[in-house]
Amino acid sequence: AVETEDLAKYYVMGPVTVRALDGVSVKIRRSEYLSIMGPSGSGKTTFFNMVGGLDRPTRGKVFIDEVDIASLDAYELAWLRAKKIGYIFQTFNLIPVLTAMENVTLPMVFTGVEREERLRRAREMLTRVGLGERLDHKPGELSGGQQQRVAIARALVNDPVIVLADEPTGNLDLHTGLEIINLLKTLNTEKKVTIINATHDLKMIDVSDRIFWLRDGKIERIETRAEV
Amino acid sequence: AVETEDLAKYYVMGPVTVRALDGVSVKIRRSEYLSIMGPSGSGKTTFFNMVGGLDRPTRGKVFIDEVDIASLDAYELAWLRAKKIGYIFQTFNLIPVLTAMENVTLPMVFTGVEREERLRRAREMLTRVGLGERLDHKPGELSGGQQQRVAIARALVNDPVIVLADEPTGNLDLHTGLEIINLLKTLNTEKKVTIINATHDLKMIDVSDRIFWLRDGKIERIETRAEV
Ligand SMILES: Nc1ncnc2c1ncn2[C@@H]1O[C@H](COP(=O)(O)OP(=O)(O)OP(=O)(O)O)[C@@H](O)[C@H]1O
Ligand SMILES: Nc1ncnc2c1ncn2[C@@H]1O[C@H](COP(=O)(O)OP(=O)(O)OP(=O)(O)O)[C@@H](O)[C@H]1O
Ligand SMILES: [Mg+2]
Ligand SMILES: [Mg+2]
Repeated sequence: AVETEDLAKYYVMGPVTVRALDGVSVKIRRSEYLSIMGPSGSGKTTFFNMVGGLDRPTRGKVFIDEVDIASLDAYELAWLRAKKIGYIFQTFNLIPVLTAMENVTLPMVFTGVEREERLRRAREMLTRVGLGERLDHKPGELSGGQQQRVAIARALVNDPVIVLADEPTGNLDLHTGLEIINLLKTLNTEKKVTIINATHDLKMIDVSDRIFWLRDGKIERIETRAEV
Repeated sequence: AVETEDLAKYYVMGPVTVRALDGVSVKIRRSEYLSIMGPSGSGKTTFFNMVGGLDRPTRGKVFIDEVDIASLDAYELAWLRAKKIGYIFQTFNLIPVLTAMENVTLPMVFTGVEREERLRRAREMLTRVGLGERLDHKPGELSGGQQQRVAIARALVNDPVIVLADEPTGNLDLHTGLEIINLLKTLNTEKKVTIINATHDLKMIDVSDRIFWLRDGKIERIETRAEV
């Protein structure tokens, strides 16, 4: 589903070069449930930004379903992202002037879903993440974990085949966190969605097929669930 | 150190009233290490906003060192907050156009600390949270957990007597999270700082003197470390 070849991202800051990613070559299979773990600052979000096509690498390639995303023009890339990838941002990135419902329906406007269907799907997804009574709240009228769940709902409504979840449970209590992990695992087993998590949450380990451990922009080791 | 009397915060949204806090009366002792836990949306951040004087309650009182903060004018409240309280926000609230160093020195400008001393303290605190090599990065050039640690450093540089930490480890890996918990615990035991955490992180339990469990805006139960 997703493959990277010597993926690197460097930030030059005067005399210093920060190696956010420093040569990552991995293959993530279709319908895999993968977790990427590692210290704060080790490159997880940067890896996501490269794989999600949100930013260009300094070196190396990203393939999504065999397509080298660097070969796509801006429109093709935007279409690929909207149709295939659901991105749950570590910092939520909700639109402050829109309600939860409006934030969640927005991606479906872009992919041409009918209005009735948009409202139905948004309401259903927000209810599934426990926000059925917060539909008309704007982000500033929601708790941290509620904002996180709006971001999760938004990533899932276009039926993506790949979900990039960056710290999806970071602001959630144990119980709500388990509900979200269950939701992702169900999408994975029932709908064959490829789930790629960047996470510090050790609860993710039990449901992951494999775990990539990142350190200083490199893959330190890869474990299978059996080994952990 | 901190006392609340029938503290309540209601948000009226058309026909619906959201009871974010619904009558909380608690006494938090000087030099206590307290954790407030509870489901996402149960009122932890709202409790902090009331106690930290960032917003006014719908009903009830907040006392900081015996002073009813509703009796303070805007200037007195701002001064109290700057001198006595260090606030670590769940959503960081860093200033995007300022570097880590500039974000951390800002509170000290307000309390009249000399420039040399400001730079010394900021550098020291950022190093203590592991960001010694990120001093000149702006928030957008930092990872999620690094931004969180800048917010932590900023809250501690004015030597507060009370720290309100809202999910301080939410974006941190196990190792870095333990370092932050150790830092807070050290401030507590060595400098007698009152630490009040809102958190989902079960690692906080071991170092807490007491734990308040919130549900639907009310205190459900209070436990001591011995009982947990
Ligand atoms: N401005 C607002 N208008 C309406 N409702 C609000 C507003 N701010 C907060 N709320 C509601 O108040 C409740 C408590 O919010 P709060 O942010 O205190 O929860 P929390 O315990 O910090 O949750 P989390 O663990 O997710 O951070 C939530 O249900 C939220 O939707
Ligand atoms: N725009 C930038 N300019 C300079 N350095 C950057 C920039 N963006 C990220 N970095 C650095 O790249 C490294 C990797 O960042 P990244 O956000 O990928 O880490 P992460 O693994 O997601 O961390 P966390 O667990 O804290 O979210 C960090 O050390 C960070 O300081
Ligand atoms: Mg990150
Ligand atoms: Mg909160």
